[in-house]
Amino acid sequence: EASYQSISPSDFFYRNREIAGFSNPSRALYSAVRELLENSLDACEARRVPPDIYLRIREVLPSKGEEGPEVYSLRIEDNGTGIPDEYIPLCFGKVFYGSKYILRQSRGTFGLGGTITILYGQITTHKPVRVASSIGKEIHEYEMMIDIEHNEPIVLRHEVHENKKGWRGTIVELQLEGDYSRSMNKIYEYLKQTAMVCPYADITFVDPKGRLYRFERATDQMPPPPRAVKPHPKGVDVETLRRMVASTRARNMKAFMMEHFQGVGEVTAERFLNTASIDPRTPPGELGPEDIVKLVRAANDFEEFNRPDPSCLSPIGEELLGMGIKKELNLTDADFLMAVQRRPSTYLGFPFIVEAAMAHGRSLARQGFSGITLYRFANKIPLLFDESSCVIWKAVNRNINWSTYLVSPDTPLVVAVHVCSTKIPYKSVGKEFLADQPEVEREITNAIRQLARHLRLYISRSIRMARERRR
Amino acid sequence: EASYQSISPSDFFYRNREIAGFSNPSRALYSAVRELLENSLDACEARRVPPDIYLRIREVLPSKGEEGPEVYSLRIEDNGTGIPDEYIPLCFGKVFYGSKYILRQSRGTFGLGGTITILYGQITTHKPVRVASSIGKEIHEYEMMIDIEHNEPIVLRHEVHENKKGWRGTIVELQLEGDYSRSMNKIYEYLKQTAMVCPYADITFVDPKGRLYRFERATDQMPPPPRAVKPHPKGVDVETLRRMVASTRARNMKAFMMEHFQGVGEVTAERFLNTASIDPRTPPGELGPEDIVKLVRAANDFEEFNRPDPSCLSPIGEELLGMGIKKELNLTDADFLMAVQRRPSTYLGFPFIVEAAMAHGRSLARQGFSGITLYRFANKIPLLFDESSCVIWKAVNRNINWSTYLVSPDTPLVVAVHVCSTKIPYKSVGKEFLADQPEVEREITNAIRQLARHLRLYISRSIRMARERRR
Ligand SMILES: Nc1ncnc2c1ncn2[C@@H]1O[C@H](COP(=O)(O)OP(=O)(O)OP(=O)(O)O)[C@@H](O)[C@H]1O
Ligand SMILES: Nc1ncnc2c1ncn2[C@@H]1O[C@H](COP(=O)(O)OP(=O)(O)OP(=O)(O)O)[C@@H](O)[C@H]1O
Ligand SMILES: [Mg+2]
Ligand SMILES: [Mg+2]
Repeated sequence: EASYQSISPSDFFYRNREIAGFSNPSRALYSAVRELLENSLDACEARRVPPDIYLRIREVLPSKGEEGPEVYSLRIEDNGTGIPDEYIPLCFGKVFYGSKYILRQSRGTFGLGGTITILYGQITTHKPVRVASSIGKEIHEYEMMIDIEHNEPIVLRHEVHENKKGWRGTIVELQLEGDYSRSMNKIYEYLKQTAMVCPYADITFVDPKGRLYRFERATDQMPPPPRAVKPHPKGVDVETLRRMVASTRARNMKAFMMEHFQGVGEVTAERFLNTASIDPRTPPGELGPEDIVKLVRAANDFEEFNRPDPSCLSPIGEELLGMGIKKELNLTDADFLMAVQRRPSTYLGFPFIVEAAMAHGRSLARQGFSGITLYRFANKIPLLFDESSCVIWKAVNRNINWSTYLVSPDTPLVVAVHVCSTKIPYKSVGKEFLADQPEVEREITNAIRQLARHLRLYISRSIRMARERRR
Repeated sequence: EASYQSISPSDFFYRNREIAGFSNPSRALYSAVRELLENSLDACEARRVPPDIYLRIREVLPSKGEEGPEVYSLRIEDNGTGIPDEYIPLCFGKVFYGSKYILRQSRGTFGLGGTITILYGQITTHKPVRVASSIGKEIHEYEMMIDIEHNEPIVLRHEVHENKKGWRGTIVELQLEGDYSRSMNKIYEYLKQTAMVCPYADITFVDPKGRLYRFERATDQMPPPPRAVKPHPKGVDVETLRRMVASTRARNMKAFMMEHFQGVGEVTAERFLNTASIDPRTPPGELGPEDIVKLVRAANDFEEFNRPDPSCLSPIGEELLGMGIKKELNLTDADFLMAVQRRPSTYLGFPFIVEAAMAHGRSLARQGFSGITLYRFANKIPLLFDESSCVIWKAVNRNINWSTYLVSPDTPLVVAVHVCSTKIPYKSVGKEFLADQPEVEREITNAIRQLARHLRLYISRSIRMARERRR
């Protein structure tokens, strides 16, 4: 006899938390750090201030011998936007809740990373999370847990403090089971690669052994922020269009097209509607289901829309990317270092930009680099796992004939690839690798070839100079 | 100014449907077929009858030239348990709803596959889905859509029909955008591999070109069905234990342990509670949060629990697996064919069984097989994508020194690996590849070595016989 039931989103990710990156204590500690750090960086960039981030992991319960679980206290503090007090419990206590469901590039996208982190801490320690935040006025401090069965926060304590120094930002402190010795390399690598693509961020990390790691900012200069944009007609489907039609105040379909989509002017709206055999004067409320389908099909075929507006994106920029890599890889001016930013492109109606950088030379050789070391980034998030499943790795390893660029299997070469988009083609909610979108793959491949041509000049010149020295 | 909102589970998978396998029309058509077929097979096995499944894909809208979308009507009919009428709309119209949230092996596990299939059809065609089902009494027919913003079904029509023939089963019919020419190979492969591990299933498939594919059953014999079991103490965490304590009627902790967990007798319960420093006579309601944490920690360390009960599993069986492979690969008795079922094992408190089979010989060579062809299965589901990300592929390609078994790079060799568990370590909700769980990897590796040793005998004998023939 089958018994039917529904479960809440938090219950789903509780039962399947490995899908979100919380598969075992060492991986969970890494995922907790990355989810919280990504939230803090998003908040600082939203506030347009260079991020100052303090991260501390402290042992709470020393492992008794080999078997006992290691419990850590994890604390992160940022100078970001803060969260308005009425939303604080929901932001951390509800899965599928957040401020990043809009059409603008940010690290966060799913509305679950922070909550799953809190959830994991709760189910391994039964301890509440403490969140303090201020948007500039008072400081609100919450002690809370998650009602996992109902996907709702449980507020245990809420205090309001005066904010004499006018602090603005967020502090999150939780306890969770982890395995620092197993995750420390990945955590350090994550912080270092974050510094590589955010050279304007200042990150301080104190680990359980009391060691202090400081990633100082190399500059105060930040990339221009992304702006929220309206959707592009190309990416629209029946559900999106149906919702727009249901909620629009536009009096006719021509005004509707111009109002709800980006880059649709009067002429384009008229031409498009005529292609779709819809009278531009039709009130939106009179569209039937078949009309909606007709419009979606016509939008996907229509070739005269403007290209998607890339102002919703915020790439790193060639200068900042080069600066970050030079600093984190200890390069000198004698090394080869070049960064390139491709022009905006699109896939499935979503704009994206590929940036890539390459570094090669004696500084790398001296640090033990040998062969290609690939750094992958998506919306400025370092991707550290599942490399061989990622389209970036596929492009680097299968689409490039490296020997034609004078690169041999032990040439010390760093390749960094950054994809930014309002919709990163993640293959799973764990944000570790990207799916094989053809347009994205093509842009990555072309970016690498562009850099590799310059690398070839450098290598052939080094070979030539080495020969001359030998004579 | 950040704007905070929550979205429903269906809205989440609408926006991120590529994570569930609905990334593009050809992949979506494949995913629709597999999700519906897996539901039908689960239902037939739950009813303990050999599955009779009719699958038909018909073109509805021929693509106009190269660009137009191709719309298909997809219909599947099974002789499974059927669905009680009051649950039909929820089963297909609500994400995170179903009958498979219990501790018993089945293909379905997340409560979303069927619903996302309906959702994808709806957002690409605006057409409702038709579901007819009977648990043996009347036949209930629904025409419905999904309210994606609220994760609720919208029933457009509900008719009750007399069931003169006493039919029992389910019919699902929907329209969706697809690309059959691009997905036909994968769809065919999926059906063929399903037949390999379910030789008791009879599957008829009519494709858009009107071609009929029939996978006849090789036997009526089915593996023993899995039984739902209580959780094992080893896998328990704070949240699970907290829920049990909150809802238990047991009068004391000793009765609680015996009542709620599998394989815990009186002596074990007493010993365990003493190890956890909890008085066995304590009423469960008196446990505080620290006691719950203490119990979870103690349960993970305690070594005297019985091994997890594998009666919640339903492996294929060596005989059926061999039968299915022989039939689908057209093997003869002269070929090498061997199947092995490992003893039950566990990871993280969940029981699992690895089964593997190997085939080699002239029949494979004649069909063009060359090198290792790997077939991967999880809970009898064929896994066709992301091979190199899967722990099964890792075991086959990195943990086995094939040359020592006389296997060379062009030896025609089929390796089939099946993992069954109440918790398959899927890395994503798309169910295509398994995470590197060490215990699972070890069992797969050992199963393959076990078969490879026998393969070596066969190959060395063939070599010897070939030499003798040459003299
Ligand atoms: N440090 C922070 N500063 C400001 N706002 C924050 C901070 N951390 C979380 N938030 C808010 O909480 C919301 C939920 O965070 P959460 O990490 O769960 O999801 P997300 O970041 O939106 O998406 P993702 O799951 O992809 O990370 C965010 O959208 C943001 O509005
Ligand atoms: N053909 C069918 N016969 C009987 N019951 C069915 C059938 N199809 C779906 N169901 C019921 O509908 C529920 C929901 O199906 P759905 O595919 O959405 O989720 P699931 O199979 O439980 O999990 P998963 O997402 O892993 O497939 C199932 O649990 C099952 O009870
Ligand atoms: Mg986040
Ligand atoms: Mg299913």
